[in-house]
Amino acid sequence: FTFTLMVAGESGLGKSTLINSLFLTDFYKDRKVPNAEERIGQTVDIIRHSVSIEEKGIKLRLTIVDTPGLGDAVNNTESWRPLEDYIDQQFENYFRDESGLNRRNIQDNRVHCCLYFISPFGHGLRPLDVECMKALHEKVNIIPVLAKADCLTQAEVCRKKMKVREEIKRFGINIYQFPECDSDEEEEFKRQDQILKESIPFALIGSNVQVESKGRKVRGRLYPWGVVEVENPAHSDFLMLRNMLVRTHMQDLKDVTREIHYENYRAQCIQN
Amino acid sequence: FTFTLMVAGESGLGKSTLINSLFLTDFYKDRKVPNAEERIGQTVDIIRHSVSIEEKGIKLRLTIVDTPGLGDAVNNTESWRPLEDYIDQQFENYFRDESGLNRRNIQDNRVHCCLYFISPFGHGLRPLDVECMKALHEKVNIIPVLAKADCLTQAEVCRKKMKVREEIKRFGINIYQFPECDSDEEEEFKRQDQILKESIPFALIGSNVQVESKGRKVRGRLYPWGVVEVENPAHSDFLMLRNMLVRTHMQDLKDVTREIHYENYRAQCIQN
Ligand SMILES: Nc1nc2c(ncn2[C@@H]2O[C@H](COP(=O)(O)OP(=O)(O)O)[C@@H](O)[C@H]2O)c(=O)[nH]1
Ligand SMILES: Nc1nc2c(ncn2[C@@H]2O[C@H](COP(=O)(O)OP(=O)(O)O)[C@@H](O)[C@H]2O)c(=O)[nH]1
Repeated sequence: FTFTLMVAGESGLGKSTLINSLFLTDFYKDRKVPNAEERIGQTVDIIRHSVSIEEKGIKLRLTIVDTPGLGDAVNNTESWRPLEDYIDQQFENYFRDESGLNRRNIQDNRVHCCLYFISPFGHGLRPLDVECMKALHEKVNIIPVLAKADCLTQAEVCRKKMKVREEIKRFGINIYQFPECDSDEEEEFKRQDQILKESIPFALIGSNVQVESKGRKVRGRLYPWGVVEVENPAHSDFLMLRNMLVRTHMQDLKDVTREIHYENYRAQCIQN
Repeated sequence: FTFTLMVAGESGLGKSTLINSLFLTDFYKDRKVPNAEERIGQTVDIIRHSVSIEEKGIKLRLTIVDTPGLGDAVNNTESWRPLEDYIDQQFENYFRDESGLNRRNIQDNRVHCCLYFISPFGHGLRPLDVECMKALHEKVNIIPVLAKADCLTQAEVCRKKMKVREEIKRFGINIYQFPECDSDEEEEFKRQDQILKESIPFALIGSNVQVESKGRKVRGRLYPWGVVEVENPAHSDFLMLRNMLVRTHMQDLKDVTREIHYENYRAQCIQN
């Protein structure tokens, strides 16, 4: 079982903290964060970390594709190019392997999903977010998420989600669509599915530390005015994302990558 | 009594909320926030709002110079140019008036202070922050502030302040220096002054709404996990900044503008 997840968004949005929280691992323990000096003139990197994790008895080879530097420079024109190229490169490799003699052991490094982190600050999407998502939406399943949602009151989270969804529609950005529920599914399942669709972009909070809340230890952030609990649905959509990504929708994300994004790429290759 | 305050930093950092909170007015009630579409290709604006306020019986004509669009585009190269030009333009006007016949009624529109908003997100200063502050530090008193500090735990606020101060030093950015305390000042006064110096960049939280906290109404932000109080020193440096700006250091900010920044400009004009 393999799954490749790309993580995109400006630095400091809590991406690595979130990935660590999602998979309860420390992908980034040897990470060195470049300072402003080093970031001046730096281009976007593509960094891959792989880890084997176990989910409900199933072994999963998880690869995280990190994109440090996106949106950090003074001039970010085309800074999403390395992300685009990386995705295409995996399609290219797969295409070649698929057309070769030994097709039994093809390594599938195609990017199955891209979590795009939206800053909780802007008044909606920023120009860079629009440009970046539009460059990637026909190549990978984009799931937009609202980073550091503990900076937003509940009313602001609501407003921001509506604003972002409305802008995604207006700019014609094709984000990953959750598959329709079969009409013979149970009502509860359909309701859960509807809630999922209406929660986009997921309001996320991540934490690498345990804090004390109401007598028990939880992953969270301790503020002078209260404790934010990462896994509390009243505080963030973290559990919703985790469930969707690792349990209920991982197979569909892989199917859509294979049957739609990859086939588009393959068709373009064959035509040229 | 006049005072001109420039406010700089990317959109969404709570600048207008903070200005409203600082002076208990609604400078921005007719404001229209551009969306991503309008911001694509938009250059930085300079917008001036003036209001008369009364502080402890003293009438003050306060002008806020807003800089929407800074850092919002995909390419922000030289996006601080309009700020630089605006400051120089006020020096230019004053220089001309000062050299003219009627010197009794010169209108002083020189910028006395620039509050530079640093995002609580980055890992310290961003390249744009460095470039922008370096372009302005010899023309105006820069006071760096940490925006939306309710996104940071106390430990993170501490770390970030140290990191920003260390980077300001390393990049040779000359921010506004609080004048030294006279050695014959009371100990308590000297101690307050020391705390002030060590609080830079001020960790700010702003709010346009009143919320209920411990039985009374306060300016703040209501989260599911607690209430952030803008004027609580344990939550933010808001009161410290307000005191410093409106009471204790306003005159010194004007003096330094007149005696150092303006004289530098004048010297350069005369030499050329
Ligand atoms: N307010 C808030 N801060 C967070 C959150 N997640 C991480 N952080 C903090 O944000 C800073 C940067 O996080 P990091 O994961 O390194 O961001 P990255 O550069 O996007 O990978 C760290 O100090 C984290 O503790 C969150 O959900 N909310
Ligand atoms: N978390 C947090 N949000 C804030 C703070 N101040 C303002 N906001 C919110 O941030 C959003 C943008 O604020 P605004 O003042 O318009 O930002 P500006 O674009 O920099 O002028 C609004 O939804 C505010 O309610 C703050 O101190 N902390």
